[in-house]
Amino acid sequence: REVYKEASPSEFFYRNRQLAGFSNPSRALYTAIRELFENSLDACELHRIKPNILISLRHIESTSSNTAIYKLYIQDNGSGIPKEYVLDALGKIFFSSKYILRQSRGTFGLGGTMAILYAQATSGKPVKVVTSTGGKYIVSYVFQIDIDRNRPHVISQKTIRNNLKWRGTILELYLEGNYPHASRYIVSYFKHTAAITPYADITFIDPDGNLFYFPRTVGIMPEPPKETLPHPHGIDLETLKRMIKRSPKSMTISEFLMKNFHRVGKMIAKKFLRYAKIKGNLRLGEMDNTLIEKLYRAMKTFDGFISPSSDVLSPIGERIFKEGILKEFNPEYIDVVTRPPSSYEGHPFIIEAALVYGGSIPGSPGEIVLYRYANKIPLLFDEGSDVAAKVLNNINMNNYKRPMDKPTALFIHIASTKIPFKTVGKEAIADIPEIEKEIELAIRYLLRRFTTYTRKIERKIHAERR
Amino acid sequence: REVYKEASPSEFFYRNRQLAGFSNPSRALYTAIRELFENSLDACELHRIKPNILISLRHIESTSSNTAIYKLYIQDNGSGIPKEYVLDALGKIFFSSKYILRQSRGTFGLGGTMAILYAQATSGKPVKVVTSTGGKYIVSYVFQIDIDRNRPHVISQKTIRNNLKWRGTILELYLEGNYPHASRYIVSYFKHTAAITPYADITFIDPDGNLFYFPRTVGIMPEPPKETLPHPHGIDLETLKRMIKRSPKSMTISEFLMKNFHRVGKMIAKKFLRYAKIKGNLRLGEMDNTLIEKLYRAMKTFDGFISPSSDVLSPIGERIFKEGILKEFNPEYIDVVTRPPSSYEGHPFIIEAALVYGGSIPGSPGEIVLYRYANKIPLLFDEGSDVAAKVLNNINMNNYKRPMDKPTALFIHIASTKIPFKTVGKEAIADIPEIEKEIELAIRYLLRRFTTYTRKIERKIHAERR
Ligand SMILES: Nc1ncnc2c1ncn2[C@@H]1O[C@H](COP(=O)(O)OP(=O)(O)OP(=O)(O)O)[C@@H](O)[C@H]1O
Ligand SMILES: Nc1ncnc2c1ncn2[C@@H]1O[C@H](COP(=O)(O)OP(=O)(O)OP(=O)(O)O)[C@@H](O)[C@H]1O
Ligand SMILES: [Mg+2]
Ligand SMILES: [Mg+2]
Repeated sequence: REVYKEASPSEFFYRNRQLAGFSNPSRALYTAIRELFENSLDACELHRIKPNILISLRHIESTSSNTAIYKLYIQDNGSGIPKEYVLDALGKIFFSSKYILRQSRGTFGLGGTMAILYAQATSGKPVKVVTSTGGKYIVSYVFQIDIDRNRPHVISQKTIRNNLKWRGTILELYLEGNYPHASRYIVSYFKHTAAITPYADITFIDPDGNLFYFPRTVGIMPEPPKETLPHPHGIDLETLKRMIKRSPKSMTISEFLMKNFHRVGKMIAKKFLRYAKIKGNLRLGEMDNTLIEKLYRAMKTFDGFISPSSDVLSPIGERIFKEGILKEFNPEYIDVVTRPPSSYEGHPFIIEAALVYGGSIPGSPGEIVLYRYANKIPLLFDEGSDVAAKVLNNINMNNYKRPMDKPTALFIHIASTKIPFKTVGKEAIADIPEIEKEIELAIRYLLRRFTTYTRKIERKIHAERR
Repeated sequence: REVYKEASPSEFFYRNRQLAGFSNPSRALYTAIRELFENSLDACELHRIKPNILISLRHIESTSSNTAIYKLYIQDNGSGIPKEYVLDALGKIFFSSKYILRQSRGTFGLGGTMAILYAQATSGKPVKVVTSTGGKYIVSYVFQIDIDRNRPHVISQKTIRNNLKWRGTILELYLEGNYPHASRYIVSYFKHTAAITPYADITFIDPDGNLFYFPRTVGIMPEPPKETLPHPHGIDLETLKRMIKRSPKSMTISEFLMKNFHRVGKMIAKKFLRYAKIKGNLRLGEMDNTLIEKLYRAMKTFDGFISPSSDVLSPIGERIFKEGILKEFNPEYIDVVTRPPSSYEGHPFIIEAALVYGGSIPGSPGEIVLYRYANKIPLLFDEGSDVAAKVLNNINMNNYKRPMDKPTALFIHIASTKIPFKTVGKEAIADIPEIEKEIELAIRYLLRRFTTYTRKIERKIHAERR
């Protein structure tokens, strides 16, 4: 009497789009813009391209007292998408170039596709994508998503000679939104991006014709992140079995470990196999499940593995962090700290933090404002369930001194090969103990130094009064 | 140079299992138990069966200083799963009997499957399921999930004659967990379930052999929820197009509206079509996209539709709510309220709330403890991002009086055809304005009555002193 059905990934996220940040017309407009913008930034940064990104939002027609159809246009000078992958990349949920172990804004393989799906669902209009990887041709597709089957459905396509050797991606879509309600979040999102990405040239034109221009003020870019191998502490039994299954049967266990794991060289492999009581020259083809489980248990308890290297990460960098914040907020005081690299569950991560006072930091006098970032994405929502907010709440501010005439802002950034987001909508980070610890140390360090500064200022004022 | 890949739904949730509540061995153990238990409760309640559920967790072997492999066994007397659907229901992500418009605990089509996937990933052992719908046979499968392809892989199967006409489902799986850390959440989860489900007989045996027995103390069950049709305000343009596409071309638009929408009868359809300026006898086959969009825009702005009926919902019921709380917490004071039905985005919902003081409510003196429920599921995590916590935080408690010698508890339950969960892990509810309003009205009502009670008690104490 129960009716059993299967849902495609697009069907699932179409019906449950609030899970991906498309919960209402205001939030959906914000999420669509940020997902496409983050795709553009990745397409530039991962390929050492200084980003030039234009976003324009135009009012098309009102649909209710507070909603309207908008045309969203976004253009970047990024890597472009190869012709054979464009339609799947944007028209298929769970299709991505970020399913590798590398730091990037994208991670789930559905953000851009969700923006297109939401647009289609609310406007009935197909999306247009124009892209080129800088080669002989520019491809242009007008398509829709076949939601039942999670695949793109082409309506029209064009191939144009790329005479000017253009490289990049343009997207044009129509979606229902509520810009009056969403505008402050959208503008704040761009401002907070510019604060840590001063090497990007960002232009946003809103439906009222207002131009928000964040020019490039720094000529250097951080080194892009690198793809890395999994760490022994970052895998579980299932993954280990699959890695073994995919490797040649003739390969020895020692070779397998050195080839497939991060920072496992000859010495470490030898030490580990002695600990695990497994012969190094044993062939993978001779290993049964019991032996694989024995290997796995040993991997989890062996403490001789080198912790994951942070060389693969791409932090903001203290100079860029400072310059960006100075440009956007013009503060009286700024202090930046980079915590030593750490790791959780085999994933390397770095915490960078800044304490900023005065200037155009918004807030009430004496208030502490928290600005959160993860893999260079500003997180504007769900502060209540974020690890950084939890850490800040647990700090007794009476142990530190700060001026009470203006607000003080704390910027917290985490860079990692995997950000433990709590939701597909990427707004809050889970309270992993190692991450919590590093954020707390960073905040306390900045507060101590700010206390020293505040006391100096107060003594100076005191001295001047006498 | 980017490497493009597709992920199956099981691959995606395997790699991002923290999104579904499997973030660490303690939380994963909690989530696995609750997902399977909620499947059992649905299988009983949706079919008017008084639930008898046994859950046993046995320690198998330690894997680290704070983790171990446990054997999880769960048995229910529910509807059972038909032979042809068992493997897909439990071995395939996005396969469900709850993809219909009806109130139930299950909604996403992945909870039970995730528990099995996590178990397989951490123990290497397959899952065993034994089930019967009460017919001639009992089927038993031992299977694993092919994560790459999101489908079950049978290892062995048996069919047994059902001589005793047994009906129900048994699951047996091995998974890594951290029971010492998870135990208080697991026991609290069962206790809070029992508090609103006193017609269920629940037995939990923990790894130390402790028996937690929550006997049935109420013989009546609430009426099960009913499947319903979508409401005009609950659909978007894409859904409308698909509904039209699936209907016969010869059907008139008037018939289509009456057949496919909740509470749209002849009169309402006529009024609406006049408002939309569309002829009632127009055939679906004659409608082009422009006309469908015109119809859609009219549906969104027409204010003459009857709001969704709450008859399809199955609230806890004030008597059951009271009896359950009295049994579990033995309070000195209990007050229960049911708000009038409301709706959001076309989905009917009902808020039920209780204020409870004294007895065994845990907490510090004067503290206000919040217990949240959604479709009869206790929500123990992510309070910081839940709408009920937001409402409670915004209430100025100085406007109300309560005794300060013991804690006071507020129980909030929302029943709906769709709960706006923020995450796949079902721990927090989004702050939809209509829901926020009803929760606030319920809480304030209870606090006002509790203020009257508190004043009465204080006057009595005062009088006795003189
Ligand atoms: N502007 C762009 N330039 C180049 N490639 C792009 C662009 N936009 C999308 N892509 C490609 O399309 C893929 C899918 O994008 P989508 O946003 O759907 O998922 P994702 O970015 O991989 O992950 P996430 O869901 O976390 O955003 C990307 O991985 C990328 O390879
Ligand atoms: N104990 C059970 N008795 C009867 N049917 C069950 C049982 N457990 C699971 N099922 C069936 O298997 C299906 C899939 O279960 P699963 O937990 O994976 O998803 P769901 O319950 O539909 O949704 P959710 O992800 O929200 O839990 C259910 O919809 C139900 O039809
Ligand atoms: Mg993306
Ligand atoms: Mg379920």
